[in-house]
Amino acid sequence: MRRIAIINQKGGVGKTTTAVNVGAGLARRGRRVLWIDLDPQAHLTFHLGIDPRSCSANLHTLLTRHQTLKEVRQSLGERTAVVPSHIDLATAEGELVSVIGRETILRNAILNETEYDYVILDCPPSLGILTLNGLSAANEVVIPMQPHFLALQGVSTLLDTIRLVHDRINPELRVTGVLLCMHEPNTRLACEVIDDLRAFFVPGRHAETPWAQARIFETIIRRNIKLAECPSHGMSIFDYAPGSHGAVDYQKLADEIDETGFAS
Amino acid sequence: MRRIAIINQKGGVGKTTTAVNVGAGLARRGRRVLWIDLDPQAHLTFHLGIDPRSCSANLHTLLTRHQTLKEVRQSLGERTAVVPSHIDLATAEGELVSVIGRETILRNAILNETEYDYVILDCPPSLGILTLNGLSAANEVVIPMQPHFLALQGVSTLLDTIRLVHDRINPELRVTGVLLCMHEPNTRLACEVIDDLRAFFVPGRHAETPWAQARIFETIIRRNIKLAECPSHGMSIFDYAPGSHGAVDYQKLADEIDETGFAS
Ligand SMILES: Nc1ncnc2c1ncn2[C@@H]1O[C@H](COP(=O)(O)OP(=O)(O)OP(=O)(O)O)[C@@H](O)[C@H]1O
Ligand SMILES: Nc1ncnc2c1ncn2[C@@H]1O[C@H](COP(=O)(O)OP(=O)(O)OP(=O)(O)O)[C@@H](O)[C@H]1O
Ligand SMILES: [Mg+2]
Ligand SMILES: [Mg+2]
Repeated sequence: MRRIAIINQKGGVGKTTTAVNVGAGLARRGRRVLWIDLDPQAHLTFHLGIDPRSCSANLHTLLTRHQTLKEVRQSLGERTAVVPSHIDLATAEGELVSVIGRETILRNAILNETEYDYVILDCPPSLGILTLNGLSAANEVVIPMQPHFLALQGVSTLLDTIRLVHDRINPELRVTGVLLCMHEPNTRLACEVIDDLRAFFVPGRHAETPWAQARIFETIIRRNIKLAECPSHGMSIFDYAPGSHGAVDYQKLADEIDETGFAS
Repeated sequence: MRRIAIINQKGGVGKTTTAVNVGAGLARRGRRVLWIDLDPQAHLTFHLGIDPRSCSANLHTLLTRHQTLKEVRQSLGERTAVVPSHIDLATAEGELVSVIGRETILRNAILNETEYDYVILDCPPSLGILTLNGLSAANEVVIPMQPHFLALQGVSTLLDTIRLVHDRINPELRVTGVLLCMHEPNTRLACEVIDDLRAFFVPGRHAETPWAQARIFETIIRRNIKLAECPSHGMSIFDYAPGSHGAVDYQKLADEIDETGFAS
């Protein structure tokens, strides 16, 4: 089972949009997909057409009342399900501050899961306890990034956190790759930032780190207003605008992830 | 002294870009401006041309070691200064969890400040202890938003938090307005979202709330790649690309804020 954490502490880079549409693209290939919404803002939950306020069983009750995965997940279709978020998660940092093993509660809840081919964990824009639960529960990391200057600044902090989780909690954790999102082709800024990223993520260059095999995905997600429109309809891009660039790009990415296997 | 918190828990909506360029626009009108970078990612600090790793006196030392404002701020020019952020702030949530009056440490540090006309507080994409320090220290709130569907979802949670800070800690706190950022004119999505926002923020409609007088700013900030390029040069848009739409829009906004006074 591939458990992919979609993570970047920088806000608004396309984590949720990627989580929803890669998951939907994988389901279209026949894969069974479970989404887990780790962000108290619950945007993945909304995007999948669920009102988080109506979910009395959710990620918060799993983390703080030890409900099981079966008790909190909601089926969305024959191959897909979601563990919804809830605004109560906003206080998780404080609620869990002195709980033993607080970073591995989610991991323990999903480790024996066999019903899914993919678990996709959408993380909030921070490196706090919710993201740590995501990293501890995952075996792969995908880092969406907007090719802007400030995006480069955050990468080393993010990789430090990944290394700590790998060393202390989760030795299977590896960075599969960096995904360029919201790309505006032909802008000089994007080209410069992408060059810097390529120079950094040369596979094998950082031997012995969890990102030794990380690459920049071949698929680049272009900026496309249709991707911003579909959340209000509670649909993936494939149902909302199947012919759009957004649909073409995210299906290509789902194919790339499914076909190239684990961080190879 | 007008103390403006730039806040939205949604990531990547233009908080930092707004903080830097509105501050610079106000300085160009002769105002004295102090920036405070409340985000551990320190993007405002980078954007102003400072490397946060080189600042041993910073917002973290102010909050946890009770350094004074004079000890931590760095002068940038004859009218401007900044309290830089530092990565150590990422653990502030845990470090301050049992400190008495933990939300008002910053407020106490700046309340007797008389050297500035404006204090601009750039908040991280969350509603945790750092943002709470920002809200407790401010007397005005500006909410940047991208006119996308998910942006509307977060507004009521944000306003709840503002109301709690207003009622329990800071009765002078008021929402001056909502600023539309990264606007792509002529897209249907933006028009629909803006209509929904206008229907909500009718001045006087929510009597007795801190947003009773809030409005949508007349100035709308258009999407403009120059705004994404200037952080890497450590400059405001006025130094980097004075003729660009980004410069025109942010000066217009600085003028609007300076001329229309406090939430009127
Ligand atoms: N390729 C794209 N083209 C146009 N708009 C996009 C694209 N990807 C995402 N968006 C829109 O940009 C906004 C931010 O995207 P998204 O919410 O996926 O980012 P995020 O990293 O999950 O944000 P957060 O840090 O708040 O969790 C959303 O309104 C989304 O609909
Ligand atoms: N009007 C604009 N046009 C084009 N790019 C923009 C615009 N405003 C901001 N950007 C770019 O978009 C990205 C996000 O903006 P910014 O960092 O200001 O948002 P933020 O709300 O402070 O994010 P965070 O939630 O991470 O603090 C940055 O790379 C920035 O340079
Ligand atoms: Mg998200
Ligand atoms: Mg910011």
